[in-house]
Amino acid sequence: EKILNANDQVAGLNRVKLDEKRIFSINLMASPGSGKTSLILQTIQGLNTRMQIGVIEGDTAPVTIDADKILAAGMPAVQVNTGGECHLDAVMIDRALNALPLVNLDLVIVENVGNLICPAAFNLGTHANVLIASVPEGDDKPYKYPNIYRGLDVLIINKIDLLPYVSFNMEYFQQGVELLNPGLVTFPVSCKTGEGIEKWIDWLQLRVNQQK
Amino acid sequence: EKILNANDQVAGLNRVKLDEKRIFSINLMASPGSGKTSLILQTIQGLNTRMQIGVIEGDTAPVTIDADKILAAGMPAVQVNTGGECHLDAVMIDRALNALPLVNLDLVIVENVGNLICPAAFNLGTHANVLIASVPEGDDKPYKYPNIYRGLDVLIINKIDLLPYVSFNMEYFQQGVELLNPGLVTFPVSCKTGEGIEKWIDWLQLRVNQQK
Ligand SMILES: Nc1nc2c(ncn2[C@@H]2O[C@H](COP(=O)(O)OP(=O)(O)OP(=O)(O)O)[C@@H](O)[C@H]2O)c(=O)[nH]1
Ligand SMILES: Nc1nc2c(ncn2[C@@H]2O[C@H](COP(=O)(O)OP(=O)(O)OP(=O)(O)O)[C@@H](O)[C@H]2O)c(=O)[nH]1
Ligand SMILES: [Mg+2]
Ligand SMILES: [Mg+2]
Ligand SMILES: [Zn+2]
Ligand SMILES: [Zn+2]
Repeated sequence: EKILNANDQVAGLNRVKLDEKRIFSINLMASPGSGKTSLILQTIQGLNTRMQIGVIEGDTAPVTIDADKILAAGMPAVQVNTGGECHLDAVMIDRALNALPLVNLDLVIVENVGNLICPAAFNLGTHANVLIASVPEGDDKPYKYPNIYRGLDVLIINKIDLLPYVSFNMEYFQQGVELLNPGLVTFPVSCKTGEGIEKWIDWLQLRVNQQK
Repeated sequence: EKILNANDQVAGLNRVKLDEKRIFSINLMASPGSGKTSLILQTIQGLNTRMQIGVIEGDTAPVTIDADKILAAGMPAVQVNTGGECHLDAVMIDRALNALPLVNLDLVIVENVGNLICPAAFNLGTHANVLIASVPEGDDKPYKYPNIYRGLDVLIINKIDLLPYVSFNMEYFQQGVELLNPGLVTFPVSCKTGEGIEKWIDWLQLRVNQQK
């Protein structure tokens, strides 16, 4: 039987707290500037008439830039300052969940710290792991940063509007993903033009309904 | 008197090793896919008739994708596998320096692991810290990931060819940098078109000459 470390134990408690309220939750990871906040804003815009979305924002510095954008979009947001740590952990999420109006929420999105390495190692208790790969980053990231791809439930390929201006070989990229996580649900999108966002929102809606 | 931690002590030895051979060295940091390897290749192309450049490549996975590109460009390269660690440290650099033909080299470039957070905390013994900020990442990174900006000697703003296609406010970005590191030497470049690379190469050439 697996001896749960302290982080996993708290993650388990977070999951219980979310399941009690029938809230679906995702851990949104990606490198800095790949479009995590932009995707959340597009998601809110597409779903705000159908559900209430709470957002937990993780940053290493005491800034509220991202949380302010979510609040301005009309949804509750909690800013977590990791104090320099390069990832969120389950204890930070436990505290942040207590600061959200869970009783009104259908979906909780955790925007993790921008980092393609450490966040993969810390279970937060959320239901699904979602990674954003950004086209300008290049097509070799699954080969160079494989660990975070292994534990994913969904992959978003963002900034596809930039494909004409960068050298990104989609086939090579997809082959790398397939090696690590065969059959991974993948949504190519542009948070700038809105292309592809609908399919992602449909996937979310389905999971939120299943959680009810 | 500052009690040096073990990493700083080894960093000091690395510096001695480089100074003995009159080699100038830089620690090149940035988030994943910002163009670290592309900048090194542009640098080799611009300087290969004037000097010998050794490269130390850091990656979390056992891949040699970046080192192979450097070798193909005709310069010696050593691939360091950090074993999952999200940054290079001074001990890894000590070992890698031993694997380079230092007696023939004028410049050593360390390509750190793609990460905007942890690499800032580990002194490698190199002479200068260089960060690449990539335009598609957005203009708010100095505000959101301030720590790595504080200890820099040079800032490269890469992928300026993409400025027409992303919302990047150069003034807002520069103001953020100025708050953290007033007067920081900054080179806007495109590793794709070659724009601005010459000024960066001139700066390097000057520092390599001073080290002699
Ligand atoms: N062209 C283009 N730009 C995009 C797209 N999505 C986001 N951006 C831009 O990418 C930059 C970063 O977007 P954010 O949403 O702040 O990224 P993030 O991952 O939340 O960044 P951090 O939280 O700071 O790590 C901004 O300039 C956005 O306007 C897209 O689909 N296409
Ligand atoms: N449009 C454009 N693309 C660039 C530029 N510089 C690099 N790229 C592209 O950006 C992607 C990543 O470049 P790399 O040089 O591999 O970046 P890196 O920082 O070394 O990446 P990692 O080592 O994997 O973290 C590749 O697709 C490059 O072709 C540039 O100036 N303009
Ligand atoms: Mg964000
Ligand atoms: Mg590289
Ligand atoms: Zn970390
Ligand atoms: Zn780290």
